[in-house]
Amino acid sequence: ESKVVSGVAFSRDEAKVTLTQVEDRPGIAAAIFGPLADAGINVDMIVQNISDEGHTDMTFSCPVEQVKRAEKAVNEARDRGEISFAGLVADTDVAKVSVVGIGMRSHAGVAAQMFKALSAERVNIKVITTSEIKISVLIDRKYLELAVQALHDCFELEKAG
Amino acid sequence: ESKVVSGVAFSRDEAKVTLTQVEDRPGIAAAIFGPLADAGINVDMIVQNISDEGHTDMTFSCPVEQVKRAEKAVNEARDRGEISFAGLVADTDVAKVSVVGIGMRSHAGVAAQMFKALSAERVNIKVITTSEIKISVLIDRKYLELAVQALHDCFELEKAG
Ligand SMILES: C[C@@H](O)[C@H](N)C(=O)O
Ligand SMILES: C[C@@H](O)[C@H](N)C(=O)O
Repeated sequence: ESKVVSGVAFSRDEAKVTLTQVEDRPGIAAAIFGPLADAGINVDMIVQNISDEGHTDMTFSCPVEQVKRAEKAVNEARDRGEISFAGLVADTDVAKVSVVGIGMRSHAGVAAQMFKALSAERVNIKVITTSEIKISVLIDRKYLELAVQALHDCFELEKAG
Repeated sequence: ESKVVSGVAFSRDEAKVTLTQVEDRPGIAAAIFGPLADAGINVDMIVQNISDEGHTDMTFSCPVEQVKRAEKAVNEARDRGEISFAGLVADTDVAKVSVVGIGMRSHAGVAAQMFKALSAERVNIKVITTSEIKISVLIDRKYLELAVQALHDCFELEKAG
């Protein structure tokens, strides 16, 4: 029910970076995020879905202004032979929108409502990541205002801004 | 630093279900999670990475005992023509392990440490999803004890159990 959801959060200047087709074996995630940490990248979301034929994609989000530095750190790790990937896809036109709640344990219902509200506005969901208290998606930045309003309406929240 | 991490959480009887190659267009996520909510599935993690040629994989985790019911709900949605997917992959041999912290905003450092600790034990990371306060991974259940111990050691935490 909408009481479960306490707010909508968003981050306008988000970017996502994806290393496509990294090897799905122990040590690879560490070999990607070690250099990113050393480079001072403020990683927010980290998303890895299941692998296919021993490879998977690794996506992370960070502030738009850190993308170049993040790509450099990842490319240098590859140049040192620490990781390999098919491609490095940076997208600086996304925004992050999240629905925040308490005890969203049975949150298929909240997730379904959130996704339905976005689809009603034809906003495409590009990446999804969740925790018990937060369902976050990345969408095209141009839809941010529309998405935030739709979610406030859906969950009957007062818009703060 | 390890003060940022306050604990290690885990869920032993987790399962993951992946719908491979769903269409990446508005309405699909809602069409998957609506039926799951109606079927009373306790969805915990939801993971969607970027799409490739208009398709992407959708993964969610739920209790092992709900997998059959979840698969049924998803198959029925497909039979009604509401969604399409290439395959439905259920994995009942995973466990969820999370590192919990406050203000892990610059959490590339914490993530790197977590991933390094798991790789040192040769534990493969199958799925990753994050929020500011939690980095969660799915691993093979047989490594759960090992993973939890490794993370407690890495972050210098007292083991509760
Ligand atoms: C892909 C990456 O997560 C790999 N499975 C690892 O364990 O590091
Ligand atoms: C794949 C799914 O998330 C789709 N992009 C949607 O918006 O519903």
